[in-house]
Amino acid sequence: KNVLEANRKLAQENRALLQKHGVKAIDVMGAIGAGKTSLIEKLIEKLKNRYRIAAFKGDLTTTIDAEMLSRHKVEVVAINTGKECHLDANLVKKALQRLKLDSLDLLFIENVGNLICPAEFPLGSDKRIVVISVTEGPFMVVKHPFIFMDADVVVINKIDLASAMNVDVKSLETDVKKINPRARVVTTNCRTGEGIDAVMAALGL
Amino acid sequence: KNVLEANRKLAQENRALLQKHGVKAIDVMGAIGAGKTSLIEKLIEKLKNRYRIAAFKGDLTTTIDAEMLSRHKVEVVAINTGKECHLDANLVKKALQRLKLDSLDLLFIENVGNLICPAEFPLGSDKRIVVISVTEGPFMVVKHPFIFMDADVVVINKIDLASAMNVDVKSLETDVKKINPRARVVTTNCRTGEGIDAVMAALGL
Ligand SMILES: Nc1nc2c(ncn2[C@@H]2O[C@H](COP(=O)(O)OP(=O)(O)OP(=O)(O)O)[C@@H](O)[C@H]2O)c(=O)[nH]1
Ligand SMILES: Nc1nc2c(ncn2[C@@H]2O[C@H](COP(=O)(O)OP(=O)(O)OP(=O)(O)O)[C@@H](O)[C@H]2O)c(=O)[nH]1
Ligand SMILES: [Mg+2]
Ligand SMILES: [Mg+2]
Ligand SMILES: [Zn+2]
Ligand SMILES: [Zn+2]
Repeated sequence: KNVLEANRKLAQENRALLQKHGVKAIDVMGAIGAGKTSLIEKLIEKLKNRYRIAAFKGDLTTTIDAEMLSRHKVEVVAINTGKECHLDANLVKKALQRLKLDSLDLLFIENVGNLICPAEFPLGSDKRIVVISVTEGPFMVVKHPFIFMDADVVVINKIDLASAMNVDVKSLETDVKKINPRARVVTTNCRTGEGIDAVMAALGL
Repeated sequence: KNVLEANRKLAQENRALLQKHGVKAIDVMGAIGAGKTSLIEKLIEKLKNRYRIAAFKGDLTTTIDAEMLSRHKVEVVAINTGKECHLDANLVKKALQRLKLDSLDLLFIENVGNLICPAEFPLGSDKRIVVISVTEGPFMVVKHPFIFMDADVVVINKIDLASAMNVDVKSLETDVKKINPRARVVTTNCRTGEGIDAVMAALGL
């Protein structure tokens, strides 16, 4: 559709702008409550001594996540998505205008909790992460193939609850590799920080 | 927008058709992996000796949930939603044409896992349930007010994991009542069936 095509063009413009200013952007997608904010928090804690970081958070009405992230003394832009169920390149373009890109190295973009639409709306980032949680059950990957096809890194979170959920983490990993052999899969506990070093390595950070 | 208005009209037509044939329809919405299918399964087990039941399941590509539900010997229509992130009244209208409505009393409609869009797309059901899981964290209700505004029943599921998640179930319940004082809130474990009788009572079944 025209909407998707227009978005793709804007995404390319965003990408060019970010690259021109040497800012690496990472699009963090995932299911509702899967651990996107917790993951970004843990990454910020580990990386802020090496990178100058900013973050975007797309949300309907609240700024809960944006406030949580800004406690880490990084610049945060809360993007009001209205009733949209995904971020788009236009919203990101406007948010980029609020940053001093020359004084940044790394930008985390937390997408709206959704395993469907973000797959169709690239934002112009360098890397795309998808976060799923073992608490969603064993079929999360096979039910949503499209979002995993474009993922650079897939994070399987809340592994501390895998046995309570009776979910086989290895088989979720296999499901990802079948859909996207080049995706790097990392298992994490984003509360304790277990697995975060591996996420950083997978992102090349 | 025109799309929303057109959907509302079709929803009213669906509602009229269901009422004409004496079929009660229940729209089961909720986050990805929150427990929608498990809830419907448990309700079918308890109700199929008293009601003639059918179910719809909206999904992208797989028929995992539809197959799971049909094991209970009820008629199931798997609705292929393509890349749509919500069911709409038109898809439901077409699916209704595949049922012999005169030989049914109760229809469960499992929506796509999404706490945003289904709020804007009524389907023509009598009752709307929203299922959330404690594993999504403590802010699930306040972050998605619109879907709770229209809910008749809110199910807070996976209470067996509430202490592992450090989530206060009572405070989630308070969040719902603030947004929608008339919603009936029930806490459940949809694996064991704990709370299912209360869900039935809340639905008037
Ligand atoms: N047990 C456990 N809880 C976790 C883990 N990671 C995050 N959580 C908790 O899960 C809940 C949701 O985490 P968030 O980081 O807010 O998830 P999110 O994907 O950003 O959620 P939304 O932005 O609301 O879609 C919070 O209560 C977290 O503390 C984990 O590895 N294990
Ligand atoms: N521990 C626990 N697990 C549950 C509970 N209810 C459901 N589950 C599990 O949670 C996973 C997801 O449940 P489903 O019923 O498939 O959830 P859903 O909302 O239909 O998921 P989608 O249709 O894929 O969005 C499954 O592995 C269930 O067995 C519960 O109360 N406690
Ligand atoms: Mg978040
Ligand atoms: Mg389901
Ligand atoms: Zn969407
Ligand atoms: Zn949507």
